[in-house]
Amino acid sequence: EDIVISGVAYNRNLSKISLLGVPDRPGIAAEFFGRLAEHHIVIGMIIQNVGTHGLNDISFTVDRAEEKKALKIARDACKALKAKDVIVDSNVAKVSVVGVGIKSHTEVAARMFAALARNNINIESITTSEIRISCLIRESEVDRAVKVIHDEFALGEAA
Amino acid sequence: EDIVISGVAYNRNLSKISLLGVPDRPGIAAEFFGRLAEHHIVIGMIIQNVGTHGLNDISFTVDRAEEKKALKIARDACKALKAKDVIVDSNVAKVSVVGVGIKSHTEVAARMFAALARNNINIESITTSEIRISCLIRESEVDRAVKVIHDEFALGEAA
Ligand SMILES: C[C@@H](O)[C@H](N)C(=O)O
Ligand SMILES: C[C@@H](O)[C@H](N)C(=O)O
Repeated sequence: EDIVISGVAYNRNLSKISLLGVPDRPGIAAEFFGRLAEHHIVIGMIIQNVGTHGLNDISFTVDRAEEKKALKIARDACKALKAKDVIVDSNVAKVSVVGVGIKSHTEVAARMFAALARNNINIESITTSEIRISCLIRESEVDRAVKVIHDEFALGEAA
Repeated sequence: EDIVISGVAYNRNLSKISLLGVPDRPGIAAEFFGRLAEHHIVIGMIIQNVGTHGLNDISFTVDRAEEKKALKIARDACKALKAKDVIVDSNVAKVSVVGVGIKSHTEVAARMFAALARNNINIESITTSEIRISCLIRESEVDRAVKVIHDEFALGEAA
């Protein structure tokens, strides 16, 4: 499958809220996102990686304008679900490489990560789908990140 | 934005390899995926959530047939990057709700998670994109998971 990279997308003004140390058993994610849906919180990414010792962490992003409202719901859920803690990062941006056939191209991911690494941009979170590789980074680095990824894939001018 | 759910997708025969406790600084992900790309490992999902105490975990999925090869590379990387450990789960499947406008629909996620919870299916990992919500679950549960998600969204017969 040929790689066709159509561009670099980005979102500024994000907050990432993480529920740390939730019990890793059925019903927890449903309860957490049920509460957020009830309050009509518009969520961006949802990320949960691997659990250890029966616990797991669940993060999600929201537009910064919704952070306060979302944080209150997350803190209430933290108590109800007996999670360990809620942390919030109000300084997050997302940068993504978008294209067809990306899913099976490990080297696209490796090149994207290397471009960020060469420019000393720390990758805080990663998610992928069939057509996109997304990284969460410091908001202050998003312009630089978009430029160095454009350069890496010779995509020409950023839109 | 109206929700248009086009279906439920799934992948069986996956293995999830997790590099635990990597230093959370620029260059680590680039080195790790650079090694995997060098050996032409075809990767499915990549997941990294929130770091704590300067460390983070990075997971990826591969087709089970590639697990042995990928695991050797991950174990070598674990030493080179001074990560804490590598764990592998050889019994993983992915189930996804796919559709337009999903990104901002917290209730689609809540409903998908609730359908799995009602049927006692544990959600082991979660990633989302603009058009898809994906969960990793036990492979033995994938048929049931597809069915209960179809029912939840009244999608009719599974393809
Ligand atoms: C952690 C959380 O996702 C849990 N495993 C669940 O199924 O709800
Ligand atoms: C953990 C790893 O992603 C690291 N933060 C990096 O940028 O490479």
